[in-house]
Amino acid sequence: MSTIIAITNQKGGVGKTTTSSSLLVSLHQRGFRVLGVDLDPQGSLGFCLGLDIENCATVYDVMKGSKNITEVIVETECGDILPSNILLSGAELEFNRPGREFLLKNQLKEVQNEYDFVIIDTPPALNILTVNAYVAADSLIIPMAPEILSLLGISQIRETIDTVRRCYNPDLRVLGILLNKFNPRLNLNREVLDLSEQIAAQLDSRVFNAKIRASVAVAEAPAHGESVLTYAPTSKPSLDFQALLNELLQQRLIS
Amino acid sequence: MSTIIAITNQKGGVGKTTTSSSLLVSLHQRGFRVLGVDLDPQGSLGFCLGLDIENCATVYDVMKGSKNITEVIVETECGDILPSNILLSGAELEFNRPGREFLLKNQLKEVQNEYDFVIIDTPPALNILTVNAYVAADSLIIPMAPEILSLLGISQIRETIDTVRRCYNPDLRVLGILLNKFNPRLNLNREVLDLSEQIAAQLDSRVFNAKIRASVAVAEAPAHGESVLTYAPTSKPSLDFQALLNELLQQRLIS
Ligand SMILES: Nc1ncnc2c1ncn2[C@@H]1O[C@H](COP(=O)(O)OP(=O)(O)OP(=O)(O)O)[C@@H](O)[C@H]1O
Ligand SMILES: Nc1ncnc2c1ncn2[C@@H]1O[C@H](COP(=O)(O)OP(=O)(O)OP(=O)(O)O)[C@@H](O)[C@H]1O
Ligand SMILES: [Mg+2]
Ligand SMILES: [Mg+2]
Repeated sequence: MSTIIAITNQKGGVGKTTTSSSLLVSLHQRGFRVLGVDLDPQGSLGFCLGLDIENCATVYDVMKGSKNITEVIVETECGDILPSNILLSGAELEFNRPGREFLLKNQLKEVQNEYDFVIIDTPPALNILTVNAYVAADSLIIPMAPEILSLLGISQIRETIDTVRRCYNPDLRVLGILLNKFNPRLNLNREVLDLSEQIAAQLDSRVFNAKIRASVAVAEAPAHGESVLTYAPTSKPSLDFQALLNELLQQRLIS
Repeated sequence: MSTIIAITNQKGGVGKTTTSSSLLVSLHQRGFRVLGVDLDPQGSLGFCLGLDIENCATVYDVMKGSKNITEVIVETECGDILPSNILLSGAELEFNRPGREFLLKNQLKEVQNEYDFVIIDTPPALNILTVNAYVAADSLIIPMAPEILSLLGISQIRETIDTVRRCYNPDLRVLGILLNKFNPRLNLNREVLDLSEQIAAQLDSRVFNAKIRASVAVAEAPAHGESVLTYAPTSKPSLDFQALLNELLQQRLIS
């Protein structure tokens, strides 16, 4: 019985893909069986883990029903990946029949017992792809940059969570808000941390104790087709992601 | 006869809104009449310039045809704004009839002669909203973070530009790629600069000489409802944006 976690924030560039790949790799390192699902038409999760996303079958084919999920999942050194590419940007228009919110959930049923964890990376939008992730997931992690514009988006996320809970997935919960590119010495960062804690309370959740600091290693890693955890294992973000996983496991936030 | 420029990159968080608000404010400071159009359902452009975006009529009402553009445009101290809010995220589904790509262009015709410049801020997506911006615009500016994932998105943008030129707007051109959060001392940044110059050539364009350096002032400014140019006029990004405008005007890239 796998735990399915969606990594979400419609604000761009806050670290959803970085968090998704780091969780996949760190869980895999500790012996868990993991599947990463990329729901962003930009395909960055697959790219960041070394896949050639231009020419492969993707989650678009699976959700459309033209390919079986088992044919499309790719095995990598850091776990299995269900990649995406730009064709998925047609989803909003093409997936328009009743039940369109359940396409991913239904397809995942076929394989989810083979994994301990499924991590879903989502696009910077509150659209049918994000809704599919929320409907399929047990829980959400919300990465955030410690900046004002990042806070702005969280109330919109809350409405989407409420709608999904009311209509499709009453058990969906928020594991926590993860501050990324965090610099504890900056006033703005500390102020946004305070406001995030208030917002987390409104979501019945928390801000994780682990905060991911900034390092150019995160930006360099994709060029090598690697997660920062294998590219620069002793860098601050790598240590912080390992601390996040400790927190998730020890507090039984995930099991 | 106004010059209409769309600020675009489907990668999240690269600085589209920061660039849009900085161009609006710097043009306004120099006496030009400016209109900012926010096409991102997150409404950050309006928010960053001090508007209350929750309770106002927006570009969604205008594109839907239920309000006239002149009723919705808001005058501010830094020029006029046509704001957006979360209702615009329904656009992909709701704007589905023939001519859906021309909704913004047609509405702008009514007011564009009152402005020297119209700056359109776009969402992190290649969807009907971005296509509306490309169809309405004379030219594009592409902000980019000096990171690998930023480069990945540019080839997808190129395909959208080609499609729009072929089908709807043959005169659309790319003014240039703008590197944001640029640190000339980092190897990665210099490597990405080289690659960006190659990509710019493929777009028949250039990387701007002006590069926007990073400063926490940019992240602080929205909390005060101001652009960084008025919040911190001597900060590095403010000086860099003024240099960008000099470059655009002196090289007659815009007039
Ligand atoms: N802790 C960090 N330190 C330094 N750079 C970071 C860090 N986290 C993310 N980045 C960089 O910021 C950029 C955005 O990160 P990422 O792609 O993970 O965000 P995202 O939320 O998935 O973006 P999108 O909304 O476009 O999907 C990337 O280029 C990444 O390399
Ligand atoms: N030069 C800079 N220095 C420091 N911070 C910056 C700089 N440019 C942008 N930022 C910060 O990065 C974040 C993203 O910037 P911005 O919102 O302008 O990007 P965007 O491309 O419009 O994002 P989205 O894709 O979500 O619309 C903001 O919180 C902003 O404050
Ligand atoms: Mg991403
Ligand atoms: Mg923006």
